[in-house]
Amino acid sequence: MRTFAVINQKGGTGKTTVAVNLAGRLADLGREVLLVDLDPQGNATSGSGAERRKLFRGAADVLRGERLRDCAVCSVGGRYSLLGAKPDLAGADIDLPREEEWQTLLRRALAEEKENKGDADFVLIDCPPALGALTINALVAAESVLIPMQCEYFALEGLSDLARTIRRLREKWNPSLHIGGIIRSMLDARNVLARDISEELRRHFGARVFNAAIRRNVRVAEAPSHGLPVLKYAPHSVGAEGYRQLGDEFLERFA
Amino acid sequence: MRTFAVINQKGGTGKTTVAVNLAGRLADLGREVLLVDLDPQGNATSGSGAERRKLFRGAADVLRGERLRDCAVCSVGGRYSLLGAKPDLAGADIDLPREEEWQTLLRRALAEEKENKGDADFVLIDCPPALGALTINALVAAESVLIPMQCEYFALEGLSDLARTIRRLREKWNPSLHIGGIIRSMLDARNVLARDISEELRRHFGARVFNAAIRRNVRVAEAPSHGLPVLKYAPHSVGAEGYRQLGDEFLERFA
Ligand SMILES: Nc1ncnc2c1ncn2[C@@H]1O[C@H](COP(=O)(O)OP(=O)(O)OP(=O)(O)O)[C@@H](O)[C@H]1O
Ligand SMILES: Nc1ncnc2c1ncn2[C@@H]1O[C@H](COP(=O)(O)OP(=O)(O)OP(=O)(O)O)[C@@H](O)[C@H]1O
Ligand SMILES: [Mg+2]
Ligand SMILES: [Mg+2]
Repeated sequence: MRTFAVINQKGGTGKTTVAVNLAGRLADLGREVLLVDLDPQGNATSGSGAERRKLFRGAADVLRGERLRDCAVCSVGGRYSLLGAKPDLAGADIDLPREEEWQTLLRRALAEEKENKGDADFVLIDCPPALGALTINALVAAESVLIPMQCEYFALEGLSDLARTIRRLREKWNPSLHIGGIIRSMLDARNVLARDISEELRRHFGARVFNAAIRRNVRVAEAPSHGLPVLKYAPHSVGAEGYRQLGDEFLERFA
Repeated sequence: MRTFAVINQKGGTGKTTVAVNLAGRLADLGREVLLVDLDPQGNATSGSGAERRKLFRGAADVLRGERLRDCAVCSVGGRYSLLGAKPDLAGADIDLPREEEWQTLLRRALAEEKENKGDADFVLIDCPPALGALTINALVAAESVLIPMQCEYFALEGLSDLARTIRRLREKWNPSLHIGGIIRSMLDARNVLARDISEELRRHFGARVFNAAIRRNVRVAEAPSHGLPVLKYAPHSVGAEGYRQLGDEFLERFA
């Protein structure tokens, strides 16, 4: 079981879209995947076709000590398992820090799941756009980090803060935590800004920048309103082709 | 002095870009404006041409009790005043809730400023993409809320959570808080999804949806790397024209 946190404190960089579509592609390739929605907005939950207010249990229950296997549901279409975000997750960033060893709550829940031999091949954790208590839980639980990026100035500016946070958590809580990959999630290849920033990313992160980039494509933005990954909603679109390539490259790097 | 919180817990909807460019336009029209950067990412600070690590004092100092007039700097080009975000703002979402009456820290700081007759015509508060302690401070301090929106599914889904939070804060902390306007900040008028969601917004929010919409325009995304509003960076661009119209409509509605 390999655990990845999909994170970027810059908002709107494509975290949820990458998490949902990568989970869908890996499932299509026969892997067992658990998608964890750790964002109170619950976008990965609705993007997978589940209704956050109708879930019986969710991520907040696991952080309160419930067993993960009692909370995860199967996503629509039986593609991957989903631990959804119910509205009760909203208070977690303020409440969690009052618990003893709150930083390791998610790691302990995933470790228990692993021992029960019910584990998945891959766990993907969709994080909120912040470096608060929920994101810290994901970084302590994960062995590797995927960073979706828009090729724009504010997103680039935020990377140094993110790299600093990952270093600090590696030293204090999780020695195996490292940057697994940078994913350009909505590339507009025509404009110069995107090309300049892509080059800047390669200078800083080298081979950790995925070759597969997802082009900006309206089909990708339409898919969530149908509760489907773009692979199922518009299989012949530029966006779906991008996510097929991304899934294949992910397995080359991590399988 | 009228105070506006620029807020949307959905990430990447254009909060910072609206706050910086609206401040720039109102200043061009002769108004005294204070831009408050309450996001630890510090994008409104760097987007105004200031260096967050070189600021003498910032928003975190004001939340610790320093006088606002001792902390605000003039933005580059002398257009508007900026209370910037230094990196020390990052711990606020976890630390603030330990203070007595932490929800009203910013409101008290702005009220003191108002008494000193040094007040601005408008205060715009750029918020982080979350409903944590910093955003709550902004909502308690503001009389009105501006909500930048992408015309996409996840952003629409988040509006009901946002409206509920505003209602709760109005009842408990701030009776004058209301939704002043919804701003379509990066409209791609060619696609059907954007048109459908624009109609949906009008159905729910009626006249509170600003007529002026900002078209998606790469010049807008390039401007922050030069520390300038798009009005100064590319005055003849579609983006600059959009922000001139937005500023004019803002004054029609609120001056
Ligand atoms: N390749 C793409 N082409 C077009 N639109 C896209 C693409 N990828 C994502 N989007 C859209 O961009 C918006 C932002 O993406 P998404 O919500 O996945 O980002 P996020 O990082 O999860 O945001 P948050 O910070 O709020 O969690 C969404 O409306 C999504 O549908
Ligand atoms: N009209 C536009 N055309 C093109 N790009 C835009 C436009 N408005 C904003 N952008 C770009 O979109 C990205 C998101 O905008 P911005 O950072 O202002 O959103 P935000 O809501 O403040 O994000 P966060 O949730 O991280 O605070 C930025 O890279 C910005 O430069
Ligand atoms: Mg998301
Ligand atoms: Mg912002």
